[in-house]
Parts: sequence; structure tokens; C-alpha cells
Amino acid sequence: FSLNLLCVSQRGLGKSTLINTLFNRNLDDGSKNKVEQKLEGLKIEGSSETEASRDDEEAQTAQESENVRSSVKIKTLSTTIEENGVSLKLSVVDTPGFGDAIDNSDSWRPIVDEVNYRFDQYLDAENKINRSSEDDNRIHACLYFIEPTAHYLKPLDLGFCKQIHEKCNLIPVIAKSDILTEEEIAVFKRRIRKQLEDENVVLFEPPQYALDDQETIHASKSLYEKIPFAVVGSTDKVENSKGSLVRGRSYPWGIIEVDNASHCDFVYLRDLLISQYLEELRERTNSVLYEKYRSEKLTK
Amino acid sequence: FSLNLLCVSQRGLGKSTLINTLFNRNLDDGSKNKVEQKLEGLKIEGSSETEASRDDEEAQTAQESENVRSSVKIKTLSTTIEENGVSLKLSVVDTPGFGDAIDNSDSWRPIVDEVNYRFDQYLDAENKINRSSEDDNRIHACLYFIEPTAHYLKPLDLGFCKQIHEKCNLIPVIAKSDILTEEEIAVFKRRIRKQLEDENVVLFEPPQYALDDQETIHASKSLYEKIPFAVVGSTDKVENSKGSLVRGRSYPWGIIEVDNASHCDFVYLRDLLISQYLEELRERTNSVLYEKYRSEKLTK
Ligand SMILES: Nc1nc2c(ncn2[C@@H]2O[C@H](COP(=O)(O)OP(=O)(O)O)[C@@H](O)[C@H]2O)c(=O)[nH]1
Ligand SMILES: Nc1nc2c(ncn2[C@@H]2O[C@H](COP(=O)(O)OP(=O)(O)O)[C@@H](O)[C@H]2O)c(=O)[nH]1
Repeated sequence: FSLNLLCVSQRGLGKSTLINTLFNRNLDDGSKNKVEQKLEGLKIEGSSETEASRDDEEAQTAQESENVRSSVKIKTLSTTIEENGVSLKLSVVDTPGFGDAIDNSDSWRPIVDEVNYRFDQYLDAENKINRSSEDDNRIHACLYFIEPTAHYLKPLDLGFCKQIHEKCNLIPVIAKSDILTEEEIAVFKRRIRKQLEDENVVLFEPPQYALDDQETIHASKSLYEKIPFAVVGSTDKVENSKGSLVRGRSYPWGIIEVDNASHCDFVYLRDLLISQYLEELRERTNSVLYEKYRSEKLTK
Repeated sequence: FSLNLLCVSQRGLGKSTLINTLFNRNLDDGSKNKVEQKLEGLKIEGSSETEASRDDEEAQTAQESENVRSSVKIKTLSTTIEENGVSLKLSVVDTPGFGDAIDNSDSWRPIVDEVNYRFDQYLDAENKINRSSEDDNRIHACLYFIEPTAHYLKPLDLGFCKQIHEKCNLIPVIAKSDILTEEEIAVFKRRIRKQLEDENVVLFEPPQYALDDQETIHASKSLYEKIPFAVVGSTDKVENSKGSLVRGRSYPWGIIEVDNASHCDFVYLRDLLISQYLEELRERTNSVLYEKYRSEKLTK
């Protein structure tokens, strides 16, 4: 089983932390203090490519501080994880540089090129005689991180979503949603959904099956209605008001619990991405998104 | 007395709310529900220019969503407020559009032009025979809003600070700092100060006087060390754990109190800007920043 997850976000929206929270990885290798570690970019334990060390990070950021023009890099980190006793080959395709420069024109382009490249790889493999069916590098889902401004999607957000939604299963999330009150989240979600609808952007929708019972239909419908998921990420354990050790963030005024559905939508994102609809994501990639790409390519 | 405050921020960093919190204004005119009202951009009660109504806001934002290129507007809102029994003419110079487009190249330029224009106005007035000394439109302070990423200042931030610090008293603030833990704030502040130092950016420093006692010297030093102030704004009253009605934001996991110094730096910003160093801000504008501009202009 493989899951190829494209993650697109401006720097500092908690992307690395969220990935680690989703896949239960902890960055703590014991050698550095936790706060600095979290700030080292996407780093999955045992991954086949690691980010620079902290000194490099500072040098790199000093370099980035000079950047006027957009320069988006594509970085793939792979690891194998155990989910429900099944071995899952997880690849996270990261896009550092997206939205971080002063001029971000066309910052979507290298990302769409990457998605197309992976479709092409699969197309070529399909045409070979002894193709290996386990080499599926196609992007199964794109997690797009929305800045929690509480107002509207920005031109950069809409521009990207319009470029990606017909190529990847698009799952937008509101990043660091602990910055928003429940009221603000509700208003923000309504506006985002309306903006996306007005631009005819299609979001991944958990499919319903003929044999589903009412409860399942209701669950998948309500999951879809929660998108964009208002997420919070944390691999730190903190003690909550009941005295249990939970994943969360500790503030002087309270503790937000990542796995608490009344605090944020993290559990719903995890359900959609991993525990309930992983197969559907791969299926739609293969039979809808890839098919569209393939037929367009062959009719050119 | 006048205070001309330039506020520079990307959309959605709580600028309108912070201004209203600083000057004790409430947007509630009773005719609209509070959440939507806060979202109507900078609007000071009784101000001489008001932002568009909510429908216009949606139309304007739809327009903004098309914006690829930076288009920064300069909007001045003036009002008279009572502070400590003294009448203060407050002007807030807002810069909608800054940092919001896909390409934000040179978005600092219209703002620096505005600061220069006001210096020129004063220069011309100085040369008149019957000049009125109360028409001081020069910018006394620039509040720059930093996105609370917890990483580093972005190219846009550094670029702007470098362009403005020799023309205005620069006071950077970390916006919506309730998104950061105390640890993250400490690390973030250190990095920001180092980056600004490396770029030789001068921040407004509360002056110390020969006759100051040790306590005053210590207070002004520690105020300076807190910059960039980690601020939170709110004009809503919420009930805190002690049962008092305080200004704050209510989350499922707790209540953050704006005027509580152990929750955020709002009271320190208010001290610096209004209650303690207002005169120093105007003084430095006149004798240091304006003088520099004037002598450069006259020697050209
Ligand atoms: N408030 C809040 N902060 C977060 C959240 N997730 C991560 N952070 C913090 O934001 C900072 C940047 O996180 P990181 O995952 O490195 O962001 P990235 O640059 O997008 O990869 C770190 O200090 C994190 O602890 C979240 O859900 N809410
Ligand atoms: N978490 C947090 N939210 C804030 C803060 N100040 C304002 N907001 C919210 O952020 C949203 C945008 O605020 P607004 O003042 O209109 O931002 P502006 O676009 O920068 O003028 C509103 O929903 C506010 O309630 C703050 O200090 N912390």
C-alpha cells in the first residue's frame, strides 16, 4: 500500500508538525531541545531524506530572506509506517518556498509540473511489458494549508486550488486553527466553500455506496461538510484538565487537545486521509484524475 | 495633541481589532452581529472616513481575489479621543493591499511615498509666514504587523522595515500572538531582533533621562526588550475564571485576556504608544527623523 501526499503551504503554518501528528511520528531524537526541533522543517523519523541541521536552517533562512522571486522546490520524504497492522509506504511531497517570496507569481507551476511528471511516469510504466504494479508514485491527495486570517481565501490560495483540483484530490485545511474562535471558524469555512464553489473548484468528497447504511451515509456527508478541516497539530504531550497526558499545546489560558473533536477537526482529517478513505483517494486518483490526464495526453 | 499612526499589515492579522482595542473603541453600533462587524476592516467610531459596508466588502474581496499584482492604497481615518482627560487627535494611516497580492514587489513604495509627502507638507508649511503649528501630519510611529509563524521574518517584512525605519519610529508587533506558546514567543522574538540587528534596522527605543530614577530606567529598558510586542486584540467582553468581565477571546479550552500582562504584551504596547512615550515619539519624529529628511532634501 502506498500513500503519496502532496503538502502545499507557506512556511510557518504548522505543516511539518501536522504531518508528524497525522503519522504519529515524533521529531524527538533526544539530541536537541524540542522547540528548536519542531522548527526544522519536514523531518519524518527514518525518512529517506532529511532536512538540514539547525545551523544550515539559519543559513538557508538568511538566504530565503533575500528572496524576492518565488523559488519553489519539490522535496519528497518517504518512510514506511504501520497503520492498523498494515505496512504503508508513505511519501510526503513537500513544496518549500511556495508563497514565501515577495513575488509569488506562478509558484503553482513547479508543483503542477511534479504532479504531471508522476502521471507521465505511470503512463510510461503502463506501456512496459513487465510493469511493476506497486510503483505508483502518483499523488493521491493534496493537502492545501490555508492561513487562518478569518477573512477570505487570498489570490494565491484560489490560484493554486484552481490549478490543482483536476489533477489531485484536493483537501484544503485551515492551518493552526487554534487561533480562531468557534464562531470565526464557522464564518470562515462558509466563505471559503462559497469562494471555491464560485470558482468551480472540486474538493475530494467521500463517496457513498449503494450498500451503505443511513449512519454511514450521514457520517460521510458530515465529514465532507467539515472541509476545510480546522486543524491543530502537536506531537508534544501535555496534561489536560482531567489529568491525562494528551497531544496538545499548552497556553497560559488553557490546553488545546489535538485529538479532541470539540477543540479542532484533526480527527476528521485523520479519518479521511488514513483510517477511512485511503482506498477511495487512491481509487479516484486512478479512475478519474489519472484517466482524465491520460485521455487528454493521448488526444493531443 | 495629535498622534499620526501608520499601520502596516497583511490582511487578516487583526490590525483593525488592535487599533480599536488600543483606543478603546467598540465597533458595535448595534445594527450588525459582532463577528461580521469586526471583519469590516478598519473602522473607528465617529471617524471621518468609513470602510465599505459588508456587501461592498465581499465585492471588494472578490476583486482582491483577482489581484495578482500588488496595489497598496493609503487610507487615513481620523477621530478625536479622550486620553487621561486630554483631547487627542488620532489619525490612523492604513495601508490595505500591502502583502496581499501574489506579486508584492515594491509594495513598500506607496507607503514610503506617503511618509515623504507628509514630511514635504510640513516643510512647505514651515516656510510659510503664518504657519499653524497644530497641523502636524507627519507620521509619529509605524506599527508593523508580523505574521506569527514562529520561524523568521519573511523577505517582505525585512524589506519593509529597512525602507521605513529611518523615516518613522518603527514598532514591530507579533500579530495574533495567542497562536504562540510562551516558549515559541521567546524564540521568535530573539530571532526577529537578531535579523533586524543584522540588517541595521533601528527600532524606537524609549529614551532615558538624566533625572530618571533606577526604577524608571529599568522600566523603559525592559519595555524596549519586549519589542516586538506579542499582541492580542479584542473589543469583546468575556467572563474570565474569576468571574470578571474582561476584554478577551473565548476558546473552548480557555479565555485569553487582552489586558493581562501574563497573557500577552498588549499593555506594554499601549504604554509605549499612548500612556508613556507619546511625547517622545513626536519629539523623535521632529528632531531626528524629520531633521534627517529635511537636511537630505535641502542638500540635494
Ligand atoms: N498555534 C499553533 N501552532 C502550531 C501548530 N502546529 C505547529 N505549530 C507551531 O508553529 C511553528 C511552526 O511549525 P512547523 O510545523 O515547523 O511549520 P512549517 O514551517 O509549516 O513546517 C512551531 O513553533 C510549531 O510548534 C498548530 O496547530 N497551532
Ligand atoms: N486569534 C486572534 N484573532 C484575532 C486577534 N485580533 C483579531 N482577531 C480576529 O481576526 C479576524 C480579523 O481581524 P481584523 O481586525 O479584521 O484583521 P485585519 O484584516 O488585519 O484588519 C477577526 O475574526 C478577529 O476577531 C488576535 O489578537 N488574536
